[in-house]
Amino acid sequence: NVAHGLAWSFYTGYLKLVLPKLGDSIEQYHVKNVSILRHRDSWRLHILVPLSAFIPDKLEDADQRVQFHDNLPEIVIDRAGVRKRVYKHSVYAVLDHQGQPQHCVVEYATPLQTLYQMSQDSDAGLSMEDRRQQVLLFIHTLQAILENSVECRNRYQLIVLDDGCDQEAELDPYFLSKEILKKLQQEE
Amino acid sequence: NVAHGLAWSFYTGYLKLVLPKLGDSIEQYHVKNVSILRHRDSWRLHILVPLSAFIPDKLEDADQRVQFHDNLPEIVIDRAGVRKRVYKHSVYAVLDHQGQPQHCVVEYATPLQTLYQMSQDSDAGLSMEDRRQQVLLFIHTLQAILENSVECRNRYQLIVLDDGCDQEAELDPYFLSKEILKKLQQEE
Ligand SMILES: Nc1nc(=O)c2ncn([C@@H]3O[C@@H]4COP(=O)(O)O[C@H]5[C@@H](O)[C@H](n6cnc7c(N)ncnc76)O[C@@H]5COP(=O)(O)O[C@@H]3[C@@H]4O)c2[nH]1
Repeated sequence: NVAHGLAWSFYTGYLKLVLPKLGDSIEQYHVKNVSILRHRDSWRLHILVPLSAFIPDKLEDADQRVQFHDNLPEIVIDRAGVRKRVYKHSVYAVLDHQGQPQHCVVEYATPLQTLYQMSQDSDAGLSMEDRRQQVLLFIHTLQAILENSVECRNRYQLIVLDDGCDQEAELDPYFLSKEILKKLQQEE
Repeated sequence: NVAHGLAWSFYTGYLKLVLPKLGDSIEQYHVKNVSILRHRDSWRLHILVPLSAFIPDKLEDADQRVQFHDNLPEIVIDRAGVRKRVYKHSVYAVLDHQGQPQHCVVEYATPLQTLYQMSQDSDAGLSMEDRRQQVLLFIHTLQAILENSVECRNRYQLIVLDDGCDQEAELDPYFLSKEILKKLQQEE
């Protein structure tokens, strides 16, 4: 089951390593920058999980009300022979309908890009229907792992995006910003 | 099948992106540094694939004749909302029994660390026997993908390490350097 492995890979190869350091990274960022992430309950990595598995590389391409602000200080770790491998997270300003920004640390769940690309490559043997199932399995598996993880407790927020089966053409152009703002409000 | 997804993820999320840029990265490195990677046939990413899936984070811990030399210039790509995500490869000096160094770009296949960690975590449902099967499936799947990949042609070299079932305690302390040197000789 492809998604089972991708969820474990996302946890052991990334979230388990970086989430414990996220608080320090934000505090370090606030030393030289205005305390832009004001609510400590929002000092989490917001992980976007689109059911379509369709993931743009720039959040602005999904919704122009989500605007890159800055990167947090890098986390550097020796990994599997790569010396000083770099891990970083991006801070975004998310605007409401009045143009008021709220800032947060957010990114897409990168492993879903693998599912999307596999469904496009006939050699991979993953149909569109399979892909949908695998996204649900990914979410299910990841939630179970994270709930049992001491390292990750309170440091993440999964934002599942019900963005239709495939193309986002039918969606509200401000769907992403509204979904993120909803979640930020719940945190405060 | 966990390994099937990990192989596709390693390809679509890493090798397909970085291997096309490897030649330029090495040329750029040679501008300011002695042309340390002299044989163009060795301008490949040497990917270490241990059958045990046991992967140290520093190659020196596996074999003191494999010594970090320098990192190649970074490759920077916007990925899934992370602005300027950094990818890099490390150059190592690999010594023979006379202490003569040959340099190459080498690292372990990171997804195998996920398999190893899954086999250690009872929640993941992967036994030691399963793990062995999954490593073989990973190699098989990855080889098939890479052979059909235009982007990766001639830019990689898989080095399968038959390092026993689990602990490397029984091995020659210079097993890794010898295996890498054998492969480098074949390339020249
Ligand atoms: N050697 C090496 N150097 C790299 O820079 C690198 N980047 C990815 N990979 C491996 O390629 C495959 C695809 O990567 P993807 O980004 O889709 O998933 C990644 C991604 O979702 C997340 N992740 C890892 N590193 C980062 C990072 N720096 N920023 C954001 N997410 C990351 O966690 C997953 C597992 O990572 P790894 O377990 O390190 O192995 C990956 C994976 O097997 C790398 N391998």
